[in-house]
Amino acid sequence: KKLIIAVVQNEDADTVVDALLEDEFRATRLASTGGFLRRGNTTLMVGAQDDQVDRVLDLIRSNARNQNAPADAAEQQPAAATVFVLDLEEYQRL
Amino acid sequence: KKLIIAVVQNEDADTVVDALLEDEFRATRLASTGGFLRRGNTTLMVGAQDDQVDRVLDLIRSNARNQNAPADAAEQQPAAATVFVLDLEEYQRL
Amino acid sequence: KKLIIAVVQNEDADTVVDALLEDEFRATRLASTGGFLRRGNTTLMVGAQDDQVDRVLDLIRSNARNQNAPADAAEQQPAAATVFVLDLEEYQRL
Ligand SMILES: Nc1ncnc2c1ncn2[C@@H]1O[C@@H]2COP(=O)(O)O[C@H]3[C@@H](O)[C@H](n4cnc5c(N)ncnc54)O[C@@H]3COP(=O)(O)O[C@H]2[C@H]1O
Ligand SMILES: Nc1ncnc2c1ncn2[C@@H]1O[C@@H]2COP(=O)(O)O[C@H]3[C@@H](O)[C@H](n4cnc5c(N)ncnc54)O[C@@H]3COP(=O)(O)O[C@H]2[C@H]1O
Ligand SMILES: Nc1ncnc2c1ncn2[C@@H]1O[C@@H]2COP(=O)(O)O[C@H]3[C@@H](O)[C@H](n4cnc5c(N)ncnc54)O[C@@H]3COP(=O)(O)O[C@H]2[C@H]1O
Repeated sequence: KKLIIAVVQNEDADTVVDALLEDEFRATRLASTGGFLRRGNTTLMVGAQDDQVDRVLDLIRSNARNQNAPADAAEQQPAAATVFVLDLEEYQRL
Repeated sequence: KKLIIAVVQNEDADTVVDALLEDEFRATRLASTGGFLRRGNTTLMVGAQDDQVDRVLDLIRSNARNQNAPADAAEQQPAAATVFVLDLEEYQRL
Repeated sequence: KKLIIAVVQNEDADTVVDALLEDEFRATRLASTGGFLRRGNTTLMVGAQDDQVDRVLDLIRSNARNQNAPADAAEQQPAAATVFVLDLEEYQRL
């Protein structure tokens, strides 16, 4: 069991969440703010089975656009999403 | 040391947090939104010692009601809480 | 790769984030609430390489003041920050 934490642009959050739900995944959204641009973005939490992680990442990758960053956001174009995958010791519905 | 992340209904958040504090646990609350019902809920973070995890889960289970989900929320009744337990490499008060 | 989750006071959040960015770290901020004092605080997420964790903790420690807690906040002075370090299985820019 894994917890996927993905930071996506606000404009992409609905599309990404809808794509995850369509594929029978569950998701929780948290409003967040980027440290550098100080603009609102969305942090998603998705608890999934080990063998589903790649599928979740594919769904995020294909449903989050590559934003056109303001020119001052350094040489690296912003990613469509920044994703952290963590191992879960437990995942329970109480 | 473990980090417990629990998604609970807003109506239950105060009761759950009070029960945790009474038992000398610490907690942080984050406003969140359910992916499916798109309604506000609460994400709790509780850092605890390894041998306290079961106690935290018991406190959550007995203080979060089982909500009556709207009929369209699929065959599965919503859980009182969705809980993720993660291993911590470090837990420090700086 | 590690995910550092730090709960800091709102008054310190900008200073801490600026110090992290100056050192080429990336950060995401989430508005949160303390369980005990029920006052707003800030939860920071910082994904970093294994060998950078100590540097991130130093930056947080030296940029978050020790708040003067209200006298009723128990015998323990609040920490400048409460920090959780988690191991990441993956950290990707999609
Ligand atoms: N110290 C720095 N120096 C130069 N350029 C910098 C920088 N920090 C960020 N940027 C650039 O600005 C974009 C927006 O960053 P922001 O912090 O607002 O918003 C970030 C932040 O909220 C989150 N994020 C990215 N990496 C992270 C990490 N390692 N830890 C925590 N959050 C991260 O994802 C959002 C998008 O990140 P992305 O990398 O696509 O896009 C980044 C990156 O291209
Ligand atoms: N694996 C996971 N990863 C991340 N967050 C998770 C999660 N499992 C649950 N959650 C969080 O917990 C809330 C309650 O989930 P529960 O499973 O009790 O109750 C759910 C479930 O009974 C049903 N549901 C959710 N997603 C569904 C889906 N894709 N298909 C059918 N029913 C779904 O609707 C209720 C409300 O869901 P909602 O998304 O609004 O709100 C969810 C979501 O915020
Ligand atoms: N193990 C943990 N898991 C999750 N989040 C954690 C945590 N430890 C600390 N935090 C977060 O960090 C904030 C500051 O905690 P600190 O320990 O410095 O400062 C604390 C502490 O000195 C005291 N306190 C908290 N809980 C207590 C309790 N159950 N009994 C007595 N004193 C408590 O009140 C201050 C403010 O607490 P508050 O809850 O408003 O806000 C907390 C909470 O949001």
